[in-house]
Amino acid sequence: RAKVLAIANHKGGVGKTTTAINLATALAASNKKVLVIDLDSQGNASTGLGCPTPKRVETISDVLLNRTYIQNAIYSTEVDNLSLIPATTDLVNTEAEIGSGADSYHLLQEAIYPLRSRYDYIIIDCAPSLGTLTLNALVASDRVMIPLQCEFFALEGLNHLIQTISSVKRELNSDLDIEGVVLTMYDRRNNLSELVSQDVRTCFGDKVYQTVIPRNVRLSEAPSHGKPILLYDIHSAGADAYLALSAEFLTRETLQ
Amino acid sequence: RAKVLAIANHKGGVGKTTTAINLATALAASNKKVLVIDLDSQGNASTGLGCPTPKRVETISDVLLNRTYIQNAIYSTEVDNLSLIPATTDLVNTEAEIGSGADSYHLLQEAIYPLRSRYDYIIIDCAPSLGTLTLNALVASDRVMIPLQCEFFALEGLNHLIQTISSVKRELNSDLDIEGVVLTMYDRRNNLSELVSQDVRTCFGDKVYQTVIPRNVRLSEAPSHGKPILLYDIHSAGADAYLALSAEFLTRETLQ
Ligand SMILES: Nc1ncnc2c1ncn2[C@@H]1O[C@H](COP(=O)(O)OP(=O)(O)OP(=O)(O)O)[C@@H](O)[C@H]1O
Ligand SMILES: Nc1ncnc2c1ncn2[C@@H]1O[C@H](COP(=O)(O)OP(=O)(O)OP(=O)(O)O)[C@@H](O)[C@H]1O
Ligand SMILES: [Mg+2]
Ligand SMILES: [Mg+2]
Repeated sequence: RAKVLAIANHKGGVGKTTTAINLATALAASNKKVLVIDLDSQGNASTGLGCPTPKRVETISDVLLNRTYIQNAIYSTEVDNLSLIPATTDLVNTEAEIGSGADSYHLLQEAIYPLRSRYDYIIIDCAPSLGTLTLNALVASDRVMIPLQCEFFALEGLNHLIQTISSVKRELNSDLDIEGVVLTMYDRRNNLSELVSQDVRTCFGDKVYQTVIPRNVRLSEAPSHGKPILLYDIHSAGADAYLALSAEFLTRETLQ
Repeated sequence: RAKVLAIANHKGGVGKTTTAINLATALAASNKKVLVIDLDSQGNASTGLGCPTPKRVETISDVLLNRTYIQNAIYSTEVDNLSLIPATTDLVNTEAEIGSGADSYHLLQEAIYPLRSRYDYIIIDCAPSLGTLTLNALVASDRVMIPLQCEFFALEGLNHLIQTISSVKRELNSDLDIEGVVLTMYDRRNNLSELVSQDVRTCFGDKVYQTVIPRNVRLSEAPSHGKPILLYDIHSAGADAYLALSAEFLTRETLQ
């Protein structure tokens, strides 16, 4: 049965998509069967995994609005063991259509149920928001991984995110827990990164991965070639970091 | 009559809040009367202008839900000529409450109407989304300033943003236009910044400001002290850039 992992943080630009794409690829490279679900109308995870807009025929919008079976929306990426359910800008209208009533939060959970036996991991890339789509992701997930940029504004929003996760756990999905916090865009040259990192480790202890993702330009170049970092530049610091994160993630799995 | 300017881009982490805070401060330093409206539940603009959470008694949520007169929600910052209407995490619920029907998009426009004679500029910091709150900002605004991070993913979403602005202009606010595109977090050391910058200037021509905001760590340190860059470190490259942006913005004003 697949483990469903939401990559979430309503602070924008903290590395959610970069983590979803590259962790998923590293897990696939360790022979795990992985599905990435793009739940952001920007469609960055779809682009970064080499699925251009014209190829996004059936998308997560169609699945959520019951216009297609989820199997029909699965796109095979160029990475072995890695599939994708793409997103388009339609998702903005889909979220408005779903609304925010009590029965709008289980749609994704119900939709992915038939797929749970076919994968080892289902990874959901969330938009920078705590709206209906992200709540759907949290209800559908077993765990949440929180990418945290080593910046002050990113730290400020963390409490609100933790509270939202707790209330989803209390009211909608009692299985939900935090898988871990991964520090991203760490810059050795700048003091702020170290201050934020120490702060987070004090508050969250072991929940914070030992692996820290450094700021590495190759990570931001890779998406323009539609490739995850492991295919774009396996020798980069970014690739090393996501391979290490995947190894640490799997080690924790076996310990749990 | 105040000019109302939305700082918008649904891509996360591109420098919306940093631009709202520091452009507003630079305009206030040129003796313009300026109001910043924080329309993001993260409340980063409120924090960055020195309004801590306990001081956010009446907020933009109260204004939008008609729980208070807008005059009561105005907070005086430590910068002369600069006031703020703060935001809290309540805004997540406010957005859900407002919903997305035809009559939900004019609430902010109506609320700020009585203030337009008291300020030269009203600057709205938007959340990384194209949902109801950002649509309210676009309906209430005369112009939109688009901060654009010099990264591939940021470029990818630009079309969708432009389309949204055009449909708001067509259906809800015929005065709306793009004020300009400002390139942010430009890093001379990395090729990608220059590629993105050339791409954007080819597509948008004069709409792109000559002023480019460089990546500068002092800009990301300032908010942890609750100060705009002009108060935190007037001699930094970040302060220079926002002073230059303000000057270029005002020059364009007089030319229009
Ligand atoms: N470790 C890193 N080093 C350098 N650049 C990075 C790194 N991680 C991400 N980036 C770049 O920073 C930008 C933001 O990252 P990304 O888009 O993954 O964040 P996000 O949280 O998914 O953003 P959004 O909130 O818009 O969904 C992107 O342009 C990405 O390529
Ligand atoms: N020119 C710059 N140089 C260095 N850091 C910057 C610069 N501009 C912004 N930052 C930092 O980058 C992060 C993202 O910027 P900011 O929060 O202003 O973006 P945003 O678009 O408002 O994000 P969100 O989408 O979450 O609202 C912040 O931590 C900020 O301090
Ligand atoms: Mg993303
Ligand atoms: Mg912001």
